[in-house]
Amino acid sequence: LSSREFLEMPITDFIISSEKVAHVQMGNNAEHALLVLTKTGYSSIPVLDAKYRLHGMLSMRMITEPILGMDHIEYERLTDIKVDEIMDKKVATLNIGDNFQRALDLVINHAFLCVIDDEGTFMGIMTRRVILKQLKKHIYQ
Amino acid sequence: LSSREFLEMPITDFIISSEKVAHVQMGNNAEHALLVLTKTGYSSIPVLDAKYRLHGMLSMRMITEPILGMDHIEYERLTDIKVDEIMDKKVATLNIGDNFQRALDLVINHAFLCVIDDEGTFMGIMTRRVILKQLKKHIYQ
Ligand SMILES: Nc1ncnc2c1ncn2[C@@H]1O[C@@H]2COP(=O)(O)O[C@H]3[C@@H](O)[C@H](n4cnc5c(N)ncnc54)O[C@@H]3COP(=O)(O)O[C@H]2[C@H]1O
Ligand SMILES: Nc1ncnc2c1ncn2[C@@H]1O[C@@H]2COP(=O)(O)O[C@H]3[C@@H](O)[C@H](n4cnc5c(N)ncnc54)O[C@@H]3COP(=O)(O)O[C@H]2[C@H]1O
Repeated sequence: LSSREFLEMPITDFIISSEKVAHVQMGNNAEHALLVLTKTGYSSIPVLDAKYRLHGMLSMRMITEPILGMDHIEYERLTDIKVDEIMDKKVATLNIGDNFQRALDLVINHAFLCVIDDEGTFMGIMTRRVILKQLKKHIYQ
Repeated sequence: LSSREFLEMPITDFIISSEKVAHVQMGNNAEHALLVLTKTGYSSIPVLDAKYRLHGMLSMRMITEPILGMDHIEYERLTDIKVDEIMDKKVATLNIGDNFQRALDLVINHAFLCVIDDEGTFMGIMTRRVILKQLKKHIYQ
């Protein structure tokens, strides 16, 4: 493949589909989110609603930062905090119809990208790992 | 640059040098590490000793996982846990004399790589972001 053909590849074959993506739901509290992040081992995951629409992204640090009190960490407050109060609402996204070039441009600054369709439904994620594997394959050919 | 020349580039120009790398020290406790990770915003950082030798890697999840008790999270134990008890001792490393190809092979599975010299002194890190920027530049040329 030429570099141009490589960059014009559709992203569809490379997406990690939604059923394989760990996430939390709108309305969950921060302690539940801490459990999900700890058990799945991911540092940052999408926040979805019951209709699989994308609302934001949540990392461990967004959970610990609001509870760093003056002289001790206020862990007891975690059950009172909702994920939508602390999540990052600006999520780097791709449309399901985008090509590899668009994904490459965005992963420079984001470890993963959320993929949505024209209705705004969450379809899955594109990760740096998948993109790096393809780049390595292309450069070694 | 041909792909071969690109892959043979030394990594030295692309390293984030040690003084810019957030880390924790051997002997620190897990609560101190939680503060460092929260304040710097990084999800995973190196563990060094006073002589800047590399001992392991520590993430938020390695801090929260050991304290998930049967019915509540045992935050009070964090000051009793030392970083060397919970860190990942297998760290993906590069030698300061390695080339880009070696870095590319390793970042498929690691968000960052620790760079050490022949004495085992920590010199800095190579990140996926830096590698992706160079790959993008190479493919667009
Ligand atoms: N259980 C596991 N098995 C094998 N390797 C693992 C792993 N967990 C993490 N890694 C490795 O560590 C990298 C960084 O993971 P992190 O959780 O910080 O950052 C992840 C996480 O925030 C998110 N992510 C990846 N897969 C996910 C999934 N199935 N569900 C939710 N989020 C996911 O995308 C980011 C980038 O992922 P990427 O694969 O490029 O890069 C991953 C992968 O190379
Ligand atoms: N303060 C900040 N400003 C701008 N962008 C930020 C940022 N913090 C994180 N990011 C973005 O998020 C990516 C994942 O960061 P993470 O902390 O999970 O994963 C990081 C972290 O574990 C480690 N890392 C990067 N820079 C570090 C530093 N100066 N000190 C210690 N560890 C560092 O290397 C991993 C990959 O870093 P990479 O740059 O490829 O990828 C970073 C970068 O694109």
